[in-house]
Amino acid sequence: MINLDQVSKVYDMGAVKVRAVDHLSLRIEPGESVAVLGPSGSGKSTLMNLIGCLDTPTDGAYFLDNEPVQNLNRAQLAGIRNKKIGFVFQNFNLLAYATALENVELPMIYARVAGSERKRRATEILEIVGLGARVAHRPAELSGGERQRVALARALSNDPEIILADEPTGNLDSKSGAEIVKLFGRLHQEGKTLIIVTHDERIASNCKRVIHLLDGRIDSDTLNGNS
Amino acid sequence: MINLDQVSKVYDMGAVKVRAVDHLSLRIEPGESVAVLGPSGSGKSTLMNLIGCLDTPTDGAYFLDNEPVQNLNRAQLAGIRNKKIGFVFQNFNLLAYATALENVELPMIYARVAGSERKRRATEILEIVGLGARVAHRPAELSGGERQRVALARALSNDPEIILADEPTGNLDSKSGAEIVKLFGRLHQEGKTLIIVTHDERIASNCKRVIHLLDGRIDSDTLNGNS
Ligand SMILES: Nc1ncnc2c1ncn2[C@@H]1O[C@H](COP(=O)(O)OP(=O)(O)OP(=O)(O)O)[C@@H](O)[C@H]1O
Ligand SMILES: Nc1ncnc2c1ncn2[C@@H]1O[C@H](COP(=O)(O)OP(=O)(O)OP(=O)(O)O)[C@@H](O)[C@H]1O
Ligand SMILES: [Mg+2]
Ligand SMILES: [Mg+2]
Repeated sequence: MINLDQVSKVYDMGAVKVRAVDHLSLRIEPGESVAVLGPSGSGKSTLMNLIGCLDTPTDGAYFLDNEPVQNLNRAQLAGIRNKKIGFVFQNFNLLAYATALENVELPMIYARVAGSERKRRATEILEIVGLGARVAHRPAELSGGERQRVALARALSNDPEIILADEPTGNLDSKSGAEIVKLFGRLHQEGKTLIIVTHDERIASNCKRVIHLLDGRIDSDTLNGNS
Repeated sequence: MINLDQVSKVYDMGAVKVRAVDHLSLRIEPGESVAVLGPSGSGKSTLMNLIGCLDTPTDGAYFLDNEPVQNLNRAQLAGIRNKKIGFVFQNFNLLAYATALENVELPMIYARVAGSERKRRATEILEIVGLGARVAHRPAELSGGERQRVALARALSNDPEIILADEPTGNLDSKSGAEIVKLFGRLHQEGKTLIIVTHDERIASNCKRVIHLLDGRIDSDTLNGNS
């Protein structure tokens, strides 16, 4: 359960302050599928970084499964992230010197999964996202959409309860994108909590709840009529 | 005028070779607006890098304005790129330590434009793409879609004849994306040659010609009925 209470994030640039998230309150229950939409610069990635425990709010409180997150130290936050949360970054954030397979194995290394099981599972997930023939490529040897799918595969490698995906299909053609929409559908049926930032109508229409951000605040939060 | 004759690009990875562009021939006249579509991994970015003189083909010939490109050395290629071609990279390729303004000024520095004119023009282009309030931000202090628009502004800074844009709207919401579609329309009216890789229907439907790539080859090349 995700519970944000009057959370703000202010970037202090000296001469100017940017209030990227502005006194935002939000509650997401386990197993919900939520699309987050909004103009470029409206605070979506900043909000995702707060929910994903990658950044701490300037103000306000954040409870994850009833535990106040801001009282945790960096090591505890990393432990929670590694166990509970899979994060697909908008800029992929892959290790440049590691292959696709090694990138997907990384969260499992932190979780002390044995080598052979890691390789088996990483290969399986890369095949699910359509990259079975690219497991030995490093990021520079992959296309944009292929890197994006490696980032998604890595987020799923520890089978997390909560999946935060920041624009997971921006670089994908309609067929590859449709495969990812299907994958999210399966994850939702398995009871995962999905929070997906997207500009892609197909993703938004397959989520049960749609939140629109505007200037760091929630502009609308509605249940999806057509899903 | 862009004239590719039986061009191939093969990535030799030792154990396996990836033929990303496969004996492709393509002719684009000055002032055309061309959308390039195709599945993730079909060779679009590789093709753009060849057209943009950022990479040389493994095989085949490339004539740009009737000049054979492969006989040019790196310095000559860089000169042609800086003068004739504006390139919007799929991964933006911004200088991390420079502000948005300095990133847009960079091509003008190579072209020896005077400082005050550079700053005036860079500010103007950033305002056109909606980033007037973010000129002093460095890439890490910008959202994904804002970085994407800085990359587009930089590609336009030397007023190039040919604009190659690799997925210029993947990170933009519908309103910001519509602004970019309008901008491309204006550039087309000014007589620029536009080649845009996209998965975005709005961009594709506003181009006069639509090319579909599949496995490194041209699968279809049609004039757009509805533009
Ligand atoms: N340096 C490289 N070494 C080996 N293979 C590469 C290299 N760069 C690209 N490839 C492979 O070549 C193929 C074409 O890549 P390219 O980036 O041109 O595709 P794309 O059509 O732009 O895809 P996307 O829509 O996902 O951006 C891909 O399958 C990719 O894995
Ligand atoms: N480190 C930072 N320092 C200063 N300003 C920042 C920083 N990071 C983000 N911003 C600003 O905060 C605002 C919100 O950024 P954020 O990345 O959350 O937007 P977004 O909704 O994800 O946009 P997009 O759809 O373009 O990815 C933006 O206007 C951006 O310029
Ligand atoms: Mg973002
Ligand atoms: Mg590409």
